[in-house]
Amino acid sequence: YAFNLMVAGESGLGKTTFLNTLFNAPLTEKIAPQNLFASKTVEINPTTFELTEDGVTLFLTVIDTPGFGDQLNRETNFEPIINYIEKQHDKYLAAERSQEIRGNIPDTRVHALLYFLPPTGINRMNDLDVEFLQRICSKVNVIPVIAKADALAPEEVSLYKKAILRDFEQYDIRAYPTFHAEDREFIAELEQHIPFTVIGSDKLINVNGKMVRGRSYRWGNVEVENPLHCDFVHLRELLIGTNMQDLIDTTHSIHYATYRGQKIRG
Amino acid sequence: YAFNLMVAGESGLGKTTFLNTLFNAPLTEKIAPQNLFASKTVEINPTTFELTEDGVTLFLTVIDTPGFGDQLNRETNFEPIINYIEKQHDKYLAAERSQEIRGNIPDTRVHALLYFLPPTGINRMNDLDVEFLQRICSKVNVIPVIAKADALAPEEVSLYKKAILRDFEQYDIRAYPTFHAEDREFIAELEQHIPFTVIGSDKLINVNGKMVRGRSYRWGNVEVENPLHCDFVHLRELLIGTNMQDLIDTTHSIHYATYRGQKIRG
Ligand SMILES: Nc1nc2c(ncn2[C@@H]2O[C@H](COP(=O)(O)OP(=O)(O)O)[C@@H](O)[C@H]2O)c(=O)[nH]1
Ligand SMILES: Nc1nc2c(ncn2[C@@H]2O[C@H](COP(=O)(O)OP(=O)(O)O)[C@@H](O)[C@H]2O)c(=O)[nH]1
Repeated sequence: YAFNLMVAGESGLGKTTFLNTLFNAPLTEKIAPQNLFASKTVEINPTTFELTEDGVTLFLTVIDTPGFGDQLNRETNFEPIINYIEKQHDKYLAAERSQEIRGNIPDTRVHALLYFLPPTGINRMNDLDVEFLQRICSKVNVIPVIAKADALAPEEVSLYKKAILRDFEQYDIRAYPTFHAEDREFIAELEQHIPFTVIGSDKLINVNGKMVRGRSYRWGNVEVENPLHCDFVHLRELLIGTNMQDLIDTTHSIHYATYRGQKIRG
Repeated sequence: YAFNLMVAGESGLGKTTFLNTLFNAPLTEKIAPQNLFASKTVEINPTTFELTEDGVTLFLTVIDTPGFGDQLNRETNFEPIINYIEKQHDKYLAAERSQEIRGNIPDTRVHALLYFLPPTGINRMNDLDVEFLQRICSKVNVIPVIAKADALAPEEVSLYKKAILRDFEQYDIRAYPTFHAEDREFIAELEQHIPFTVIGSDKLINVNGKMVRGRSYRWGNVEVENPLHCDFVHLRELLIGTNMQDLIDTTHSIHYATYRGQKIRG
């Protein structure tokens, strides 16, 4: 059971913290960002973790992309990511052609790209995000999320979500699950929340006597798993609960198929 | 009495909101950012307001710089700003040379540049901010602030401030009031808080029966003027209270003098 999850977005949007929160496991020591220096280019860092729950083992490969958005000139940010994604398709194609049985081919293809949008709250997406999403959404399942959503007041969240969805439409950005999802059973309900807002935390805080994941401010406590505070529980449900298999399947039936078709036609 | 304040920093960091909060006046209609489209270049937008309080009239010119940090390739972001600053020095120099009495020369020189840093909380500044501040701090009084500080928990604020000050030192970034301030009477006390954290709000919220500037979240109410929530009151004290005259004077005695010296030497 292998799931390959890429994360991208500017530094400091809480990507590493979010991953630790999602898998309820301190992955930080292995994928801790090297924050002391800005990267001159985007690095591709795949790290594989073995997570066992109820006797089921998941080989989770997290692909971090430190350096994205960091440079003064960000025009070369997309290539390393696109190259990595396509290279995994090439590997799979080569294995298929060498007559490997499908079940035996190790699947390193990126099953989902979690893309972190900054919580600016203004009524348009920024150039970097638009251009990247336009280019990448036809190559991989992209799930955009609004990072650090504790910086957005309730009315700002709904305005910002509307602005983002309007920009997705205008710029032809096809995000999962609206696009590509073949298992639509839970999609209608989940779609009410997209783009999902996320808040992440390495810490446990005391809320009404219970220790929960959250952030403690002088003016109050933010709870990661409180659906009134952010959409974390819905995103987790999608990623790990209902749609993980669909993300894996559609990577093969849609994105890999498209890539393979382009390669064959030459 | 003329004060010329420039603001810069990426879109969506709350610059316009902050200005409205600072001057307790809805300047928004005049300097509302055109958020629907990302600028291809940095624009320089000076707007002059007449603010009268206790019979004293202040001609406040706010110079907004929409487009800063917005583009994929941000290498040309600095030129429009540097050109504007130097052009005002040129204007003043020309007036001086035409034998105008100093008191009669209209002073359009930028007295302070309020630079907004994103609340990433990571332990380094980003390339754009470092390179811009390095270039600009020898030309104008720069006051860096940490924007949207309600995204930072108390311990994150102190770590981030330390990281920023360490980077200022490492990259030779000279910020006001530590550098350039000639009126040092209140500086020692204000320096305990730099870089100032700011939170801005157009709205009034009810806190213990009082209507105050703030942001209302589901988990609590943030108060702009509560020193436990951010350093807004200290920054306001510096800018409008104790050091406005010093910002004007040092622009003439330090930055203009430096520029004039370079022009004369040729
Ligand atoms: N306000 C806020 N801060 C967060 C959140 N998640 C993480 N942070 C903080 O943001 C900083 C950067 O987080 P990190 O996970 O390293 O970001 P990355 O560079 O995107 O991997 C850390 O100080 C985190 O504690 C969040 O949901 N809200
Ligand atoms: N979390 C937070 N949001 C803010 C703050 N100040 C403004 N905002 C919101 O951020 C968004 C952008 O603000 P704006 O002033 O237009 O940013 P500008 O592009 O830098 O001028 C608006 O939705 C504001 O309500 C703040 O201090 N904290």
